[in-house]
Amino acid sequence: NVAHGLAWSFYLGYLKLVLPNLKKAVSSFNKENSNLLCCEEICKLHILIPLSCRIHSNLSEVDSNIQFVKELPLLQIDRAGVKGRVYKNSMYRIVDEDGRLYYCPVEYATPLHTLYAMSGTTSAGFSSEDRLLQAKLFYTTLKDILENSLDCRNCYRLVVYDDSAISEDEAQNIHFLSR
Amino acid sequence: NVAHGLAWSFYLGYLKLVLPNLKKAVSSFNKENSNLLCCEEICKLHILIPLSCRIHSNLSEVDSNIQFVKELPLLQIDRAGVKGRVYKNSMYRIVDEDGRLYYCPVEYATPLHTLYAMSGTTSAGFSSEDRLLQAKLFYTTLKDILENSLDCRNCYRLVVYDDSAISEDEAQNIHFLSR
Ligand SMILES: Nc1nc(=O)c2ncn([C@@H]3O[C@@H]4COP(=O)(O)O[C@H]5[C@@H](O)[C@H](n6cnc7c(N)ncnc76)O[C@@H]5COP(=O)(O)O[C@@H]3[C@@H]4O)c2[nH]1
Repeated sequence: NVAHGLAWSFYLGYLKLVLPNLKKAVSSFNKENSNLLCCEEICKLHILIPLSCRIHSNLSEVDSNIQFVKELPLLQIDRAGVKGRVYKNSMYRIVDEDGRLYYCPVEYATPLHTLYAMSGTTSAGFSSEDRLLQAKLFYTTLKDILENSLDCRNCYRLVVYDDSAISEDEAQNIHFLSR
Repeated sequence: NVAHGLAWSFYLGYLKLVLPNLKKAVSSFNKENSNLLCCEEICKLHILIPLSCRIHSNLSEVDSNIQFVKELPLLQIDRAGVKGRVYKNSMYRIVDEDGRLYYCPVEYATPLHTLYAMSGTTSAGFSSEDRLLQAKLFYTTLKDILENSLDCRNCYRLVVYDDSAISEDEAQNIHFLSR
């Protein structure tokens, strides 16, 4: 089924390439930016998985407690005929409900965009009821794959949340500030 | 099944973004490089689909008649929390069997890499017999999607070939030089 293939593709075609490189990218970010990221926990890629599959291009628009800081150093790899394909991650500053500051790389799981768009296209043969089921399956498959991957150990945090019940903004706020 | 989701993800997450922008990218490439690309036909993205799913990172290594020229102007989009995500394509110069020169952007369909890698990982639950079937399904699904897409009309060429029977180099040579 669709979610199984998308989870494997997300791992084989992206996370397996960028996560092992993340520590290096964060430490050179630190040198350039007077050691913003102090502790181990926050140089993990925080991968957001909203079960509604609604993903936004810009995180700061969804929740004002999350501000874009800067991009991490780029990773460039010759891949499938594209010379120097670019992989980049964005660093964010997050204020939690107690006013504490965190810095960490955050992004949505890109394949959720595919699930959302497919459920909106009749020829893709995929209903919105399927969407919730596929989103859960994507999460559990990805979790299994990453737990068995030595390369990616301690480099990521999957943040799954159910935002289908309440409005967009509340979901994001409740979720992010409860970190 | 896997190929269906990967074809939709390739279209929704990539081709739908880059193909409509390709004409603009090629015309600004032309201004900077004294009009290398003269005719309409060759500013199409040539997407290679070897049914063996064996894809290479570097095209010039596979067939010396194909040489990397330069990258096209970048496309940057805020996407899923990554600010300014980069999409780039590589321009190649191809010599055909009559010695004629062509210039065009070429790359493999990256999802084939996922199919190849999944068939090599036991926990992905996908055998190498499945691979050929899935590759064909990927091609037919992608072809249908693109034929129904107004945005991408005349911006691409799907180049499918069966390289499973003969050795790597021959397949590439026979295929590319018969353009
Ligand atoms: N956040 C993020 N940043 C990235 O750089 C990135 N690159 C890939 N992915 C996601 O990992 C998975 C595997 O990628 P693959 O390259 O095999 O398939 C990709 C690839 O076939 C094609 N594609 C996307 N971006 C590019 C690109 N820049 N160059 C060439 N092909 C691309 O379209 C597919 C779907 O892309 P996304 O829908 O962005 O999600 C992908 C996918 O879920 C990324 N996710």
